[in-house]
Amino acid sequence: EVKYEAISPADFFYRNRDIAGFDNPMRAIYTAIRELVENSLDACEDGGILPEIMVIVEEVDENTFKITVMDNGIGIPRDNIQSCFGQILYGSKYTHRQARGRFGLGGKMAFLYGQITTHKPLHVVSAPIGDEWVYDVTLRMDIQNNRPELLEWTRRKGKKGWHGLVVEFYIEGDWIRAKRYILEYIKQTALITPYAAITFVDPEGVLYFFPRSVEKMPSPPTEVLPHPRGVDVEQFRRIISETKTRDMVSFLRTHFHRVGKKTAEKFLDEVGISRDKDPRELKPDEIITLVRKMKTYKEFLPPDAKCLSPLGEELLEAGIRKELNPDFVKVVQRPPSSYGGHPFIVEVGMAYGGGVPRSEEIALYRFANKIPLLFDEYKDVSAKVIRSIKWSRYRIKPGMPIAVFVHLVSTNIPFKTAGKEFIADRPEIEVEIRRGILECARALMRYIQRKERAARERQR
Amino acid sequence: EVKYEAISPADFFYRNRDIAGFDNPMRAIYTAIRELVENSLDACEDGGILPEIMVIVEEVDENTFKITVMDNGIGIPRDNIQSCFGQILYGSKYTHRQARGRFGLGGKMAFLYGQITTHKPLHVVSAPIGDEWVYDVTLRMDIQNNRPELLEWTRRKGKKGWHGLVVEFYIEGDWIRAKRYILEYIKQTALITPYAAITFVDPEGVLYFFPRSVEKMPSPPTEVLPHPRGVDVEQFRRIISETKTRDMVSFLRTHFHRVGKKTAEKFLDEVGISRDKDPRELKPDEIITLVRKMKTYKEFLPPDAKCLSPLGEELLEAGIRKELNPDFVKVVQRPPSSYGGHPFIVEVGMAYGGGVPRSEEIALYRFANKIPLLFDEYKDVSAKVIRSIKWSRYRIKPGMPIAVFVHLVSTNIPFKTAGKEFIADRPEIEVEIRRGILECARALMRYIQRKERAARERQR
Ligand SMILES: Nc1ncnc2c1ncn2[C@@H]1O[C@H](COP(=O)(O)OP(=O)(O)OP(=O)(O)O)[C@@H](O)[C@H]1O
Ligand SMILES: Nc1ncnc2c1ncn2[C@@H]1O[C@H](COP(=O)(O)OP(=O)(O)OP(=O)(O)O)[C@@H](O)[C@H]1O
Ligand SMILES: [Mg+2]
Ligand SMILES: [Mg+2]
Repeated sequence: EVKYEAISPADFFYRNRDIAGFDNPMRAIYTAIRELVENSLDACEDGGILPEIMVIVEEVDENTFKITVMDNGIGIPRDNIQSCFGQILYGSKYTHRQARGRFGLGGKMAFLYGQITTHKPLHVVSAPIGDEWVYDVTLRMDIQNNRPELLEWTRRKGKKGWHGLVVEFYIEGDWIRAKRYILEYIKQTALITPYAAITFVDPEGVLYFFPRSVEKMPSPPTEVLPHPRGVDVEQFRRIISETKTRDMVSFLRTHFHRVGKKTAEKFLDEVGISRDKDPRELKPDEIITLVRKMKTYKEFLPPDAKCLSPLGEELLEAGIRKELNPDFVKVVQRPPSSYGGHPFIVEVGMAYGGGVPRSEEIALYRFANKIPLLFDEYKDVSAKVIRSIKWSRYRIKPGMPIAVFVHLVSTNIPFKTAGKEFIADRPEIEVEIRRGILECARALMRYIQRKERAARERQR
Repeated sequence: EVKYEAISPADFFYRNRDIAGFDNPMRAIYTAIRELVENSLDACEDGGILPEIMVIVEEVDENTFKITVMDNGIGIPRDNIQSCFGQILYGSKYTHRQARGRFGLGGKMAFLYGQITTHKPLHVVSAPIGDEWVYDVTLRMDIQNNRPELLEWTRRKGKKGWHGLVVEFYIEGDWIRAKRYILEYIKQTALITPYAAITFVDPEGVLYFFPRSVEKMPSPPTEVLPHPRGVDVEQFRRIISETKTRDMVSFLRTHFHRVGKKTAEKFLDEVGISRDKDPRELKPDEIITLVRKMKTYKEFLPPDAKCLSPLGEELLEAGIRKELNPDFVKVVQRPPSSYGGHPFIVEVGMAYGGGVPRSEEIALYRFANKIPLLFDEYKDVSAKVIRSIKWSRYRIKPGMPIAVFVHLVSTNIPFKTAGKEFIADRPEIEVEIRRGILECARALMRYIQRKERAARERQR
């Protein structure tokens, strides 16, 4: 009379779609577009391709829209297309590498929401790079079993050199409320991804074109081994179960980031584990001892942030100038740091005067792995830092025309929600954001002082 | 070279445990205890049993604790024990019925976090009601495959009449920071569940006893059919695939809440669907038309909140008096309402003076389905309502000793996070919370005015 049952992850996120950012018709349409644009940008960067992305939103019925997103990325190989769109918790972003995607959820949630509001299937055309064929797939999601339900599948010869992906689906949403957020999202995406060309056509037929402002792709992020400091027991056991090494020194050198022979030997001696021990023979309390000591051992080299792909001071400044046309801009790229074994870099920009609007509060623009974050600002670590700063100490008062830009890149962004709305406050990240903002605040203060002095000079 | 893979839901919540409330060592130990106490309370209420719950936290190592939770609930049947604790997205709360649990996640996340920090297994003793045997199970979670890994399984004859559950596991956490929140959580649980007896033993060996203050169980919540207003295409299709009815009138009457013969016929005529049509023969656009019309059709009866189990004005007032010893208490149970087809009831209490501490902001106590919510107050719908009220209109000024209690019960609480920290702002819920608070504010205003008048009388 008490019924015990299991549900699929698709069923879980269907019933609890608030958790994935689909809590009302306005956020649903915003989140759907956001997830698809991020998939396209990731797909282009994965192939080192200058992104060309087109987003078309057409009204087909009252509150019902057809959304089309096209890109020139690497596409999806023939055998992965259905799972990429029909199976929740499936994707290519489960790696230790900087990317916008990470959950294996976003694109599929967009279609799931579309399917449950319009009953229409998803149409995908995939031209995987290096494949002469183009695949045309129509599918639904079988939510209870978390698997794709194929409706149509054809292939044709591809046009010479075309590669990329087209997705088309229908969704019920509040376009009128969502419109300004979607446009703001695309504008900010153009700022933080100046090498991308984005075209957007809205339901009224208006075309917005955001051309690229640089012609060069940044160096791509690379995959890294886990850093010893961030490892927990589960990760450790998985590495043991897959390792080909047969002694502890090779084990540490092979599987952990920047652990060399000397460091491994010194560490093992200090922990009291034999250098020649076969890792598969470690007992549970030895594993626990290793993991705990790895968290606190001082001699490990810090994570190398060469694997990351930040925007860079030059491009961030150019983007801010283009966006706001301010009188003064200061940008700072903080030195690389890490939290829990994950490398990260914080980039901060501050703009003053010119086209920056005056307001009671400092305008805050937040980005994480080149994703603009538009909602839930109050709880974000950047907003907390701004609230905690004594701005008067830098002669910065309420009502001044100031905007702050914070961009965090990492192999692992600590999002607090599956809808990627805001970032948790990890102390190491908070420290770097604070230092970046204060560095900009000091530069702004000197600029204001110089201007005031120059004004006084002219008055004499 | 691009690697496509699927991960299990256990793996997803392991990698993204911030999303489930396990983002730092303090919140982890708090959330773990919270989830287990709520499981025990649900298990007692499921059997109409006056809850007796004991929570023991012992320090076994620096920052490592053994947690034991015991209850006298209905226990878990022999064949469901392992899945209840070793398989994420498995449970008995996937029904249209008011309960603290809903995700099939909470208890398991507590053990998962314990396992990855301490490598120790979970020990469960289950005495399912009506079973002469008691089952003793030790298991680990196989996170990658989302299934239990059984280590030991024995059974013995149960002591006469004992039923319930004992869970023991180890966890690394920041007890010192978590302590006050855990004690506050248990105190507030005692307030909102006055029929429960809770004992808590902390690592210092101090025993806190919260005896029950009423001897009578409230009438239990009951399961309801989905209300037509809340149904989406996916739910509709599932009902069709399982229905035994063969005409649309029976289909509507059998599967939807409070739809009678007359209402069903009238609705079908209005939508233009034949009364005799076999529901399994509905075409996709007929389904879409039905679902859309069901959302807006005015003649459906509103959801019946008899299925809900609120605390009641009398018990809420008694709990507030016991907790704060105020001079004035006003409690209000709002009439039942619904959002998206889910019935809900809002109960509000306001306390003033006496033991209520003075503070700049009104102290807010939040509860949902008898769960105290201690974190993320700012974003909660109740906090938003309080911020939006013109308190001066009710002669209520900052610094007065005022506390507000808001309790929401529903078959479906719209939590914004898997950690159940705060409630989304659905307009219908917001309206009822506002009305409840204003009703209390008016009563408080009259009380204050009477006191001031009496004070002036005495002065003459
Ligand atoms: N436009 C695209 N081009 C190429 N591959 C794509 C595209 N869109 C999706 N994919 C593939 O489908 C996978 C699943 O996408 P989905 O958005 O569901 O999850 P994700 O991007 O991995 O993670 P997240 O949930 O964080 O977005 C991606 O990992 C990627 O491999
Ligand atoms: N103390 C207990 N007594 C009886 N049954 C229990 C107890 N604890 C857990 N269970 C059973 O195990 C199931 C899974 O518990 P779990 O906490 O993982 O999920 P849930 O309570 O269903 O949902 P939520 O994630 O919202 O807590 C419950 O649904 C219940 O059937
Ligand atoms: Mg994605
Ligand atoms: Mg639970």
